[in-house]
Amino acid sequence: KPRILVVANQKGGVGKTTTAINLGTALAAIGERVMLIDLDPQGNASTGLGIDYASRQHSSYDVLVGNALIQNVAQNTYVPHLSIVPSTLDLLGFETETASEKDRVFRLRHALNNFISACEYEQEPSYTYFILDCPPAVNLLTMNAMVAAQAILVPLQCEFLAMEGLGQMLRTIEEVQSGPNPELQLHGIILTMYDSRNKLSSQVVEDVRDVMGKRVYKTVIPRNVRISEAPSHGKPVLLYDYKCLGSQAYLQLASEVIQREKSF
Amino acid sequence: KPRILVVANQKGGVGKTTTAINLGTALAAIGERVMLIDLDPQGNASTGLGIDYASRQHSSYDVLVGNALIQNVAQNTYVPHLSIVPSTLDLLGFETETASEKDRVFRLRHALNNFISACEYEQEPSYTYFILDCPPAVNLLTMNAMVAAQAILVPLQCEFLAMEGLGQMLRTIEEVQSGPNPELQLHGIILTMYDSRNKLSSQVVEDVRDVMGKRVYKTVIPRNVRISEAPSHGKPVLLYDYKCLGSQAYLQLASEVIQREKSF
Ligand SMILES: Nc1ncnc2c1ncn2[C@@H]1O[C@H](COP(=O)(O)OP(=O)(O)OP(=O)(O)O)[C@@H](O)[C@H]1O
Ligand SMILES: Nc1ncnc2c1ncn2[C@@H]1O[C@H](COP(=O)(O)OP(=O)(O)OP(=O)(O)O)[C@@H](O)[C@H]1O
Ligand SMILES: [Mg+2]
Ligand SMILES: [Mg+2]
Repeated sequence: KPRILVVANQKGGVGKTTTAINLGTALAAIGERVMLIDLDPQGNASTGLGIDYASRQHSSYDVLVGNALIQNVAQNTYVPHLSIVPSTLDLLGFETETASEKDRVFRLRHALNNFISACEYEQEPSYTYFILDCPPAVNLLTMNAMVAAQAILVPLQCEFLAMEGLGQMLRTIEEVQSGPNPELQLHGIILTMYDSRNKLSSQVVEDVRDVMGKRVYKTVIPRNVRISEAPSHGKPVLLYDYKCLGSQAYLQLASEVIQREKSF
Repeated sequence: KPRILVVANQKGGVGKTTTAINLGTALAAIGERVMLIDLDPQGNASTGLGIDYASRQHSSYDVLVGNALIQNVAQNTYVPHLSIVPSTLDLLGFETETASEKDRVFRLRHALNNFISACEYEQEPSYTYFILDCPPAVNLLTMNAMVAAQAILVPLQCEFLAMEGLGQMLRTIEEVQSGPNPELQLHGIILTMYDSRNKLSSQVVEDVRDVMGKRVYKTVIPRNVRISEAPSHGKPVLLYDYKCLGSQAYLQLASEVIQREKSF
């Protein structure tokens, strides 16, 4: 059965999209078949994988409102084994357009279940990982992702204000677990944008490890300029500059994620 | 008549809260009476000004749903002339709780108008500036702020992905101008987290100035570790470390904002 992982944190700019793109790329590089689903109206994951606006006629919005099936919307990226359901600004309308619908928080879960069954029925090669990128909010889009997923990865910037939001994120996970998705598990907390010149960074790492213990991945993603340059080339940093510290850290994170997968 | 400025950008982590806090502090430092209104459920502006959770019994949520008046919710900060309407996670419920109300996008505008009239009537000292901090989304909270405000400041991180969101933000401003708030003007775009060691930063500055011209402030806020340390002390960087590059840049920005105010 394929694994559905959601990358979420309502705090903005903490590395959700960068993590979704590069974790997806690393898993694809070792032969897993991965589909990224971009649920952020900003469409940064789609841009970061080189999907320009003109080729997003069909998007995650169409899947959520029931206009299209995942198999008709997913497109290849030039990363082998990695495909994407891109996003557009249409997603901004999803919450109000479905205000009266009872099942609205299950839309993505149902669409994914239908797609997975269709793959089995058609004996198509199935995906082994779905990775869901979320907007910086606890809204219907993020809820859809958390209800569809089996596990959640929470990127956490090594900054004081980002720590403050962690408590809120953990409460939201508990609400989803005691509500629409009891099987959702915390996969782990990823420390991002660690700046070794900044003593605040190491203080945050220490504080978060103290409180969260093993729920924090050992790998820490450093602040690395090559990571922020990669999206302007429409490429994951793993393809843009394989040898840089940023890429090495995401490869290490991927192997740690796979290690943890064994225990789920 | 008091000026109502909104600080917004749906891209996350670009420096909205940092700008709202430090611009507010700088304006207060030169004698203006400033009220900050925190409209982000994360409550980072409230935390950054030292308001702990225990003292947020009354918040911006109560103002928006009509449970309380601004004068009963605003509290002093230890920055002279700067008060704040703090926020709590209650704000997460605002959008669904008012789903059927016609006037929901005008709630903040009406509350501010009532407060300003009450000050005049009671001959209380009036505020000269209101600064509204927004969550990273184009949602009902941000819309309330954009409908209440006379001018908008858009912080823009010197990163490729942040540039992509600028077009969306400008379109949102146009929609508000042709809809509920024709008087909303673009005050300016603030370039933030400029990293002189990173050639991408200077590329972004050049590109944004090419496209946006005079709408971009001359002042560029550098990436500066003292800025990210300040919130953990519950202080604006202007009080935490007056001499650092970050503080100097925000003081320069404040004087540029005041300069522009003369032409509005
Ligand atoms: N480790 C890193 N080092 C340097 N820059 C990084 C790193 N990770 C991400 N960035 C850059 O920081 C910015 C924010 O990252 P990203 O967009 O991935 O965060 P996000 O959480 O997805 O943001 P949003 O909340 O807007 O969705 C981007 O411009 C990205 O290129
Ligand atoms: N010029 C700067 N130099 C260094 N760090 C900064 C700077 N400006 C902001 N920061 C830090 O970067 C992080 C993001 O800034 P901030 O929280 O102000 O952005 P925001 O746009 O309000 O985020 P959100 O979208 O979550 O509301 C914070 O941890 C802040 O302390
Ligand atoms: Mg993102
Ligand atoms: Mg903020």
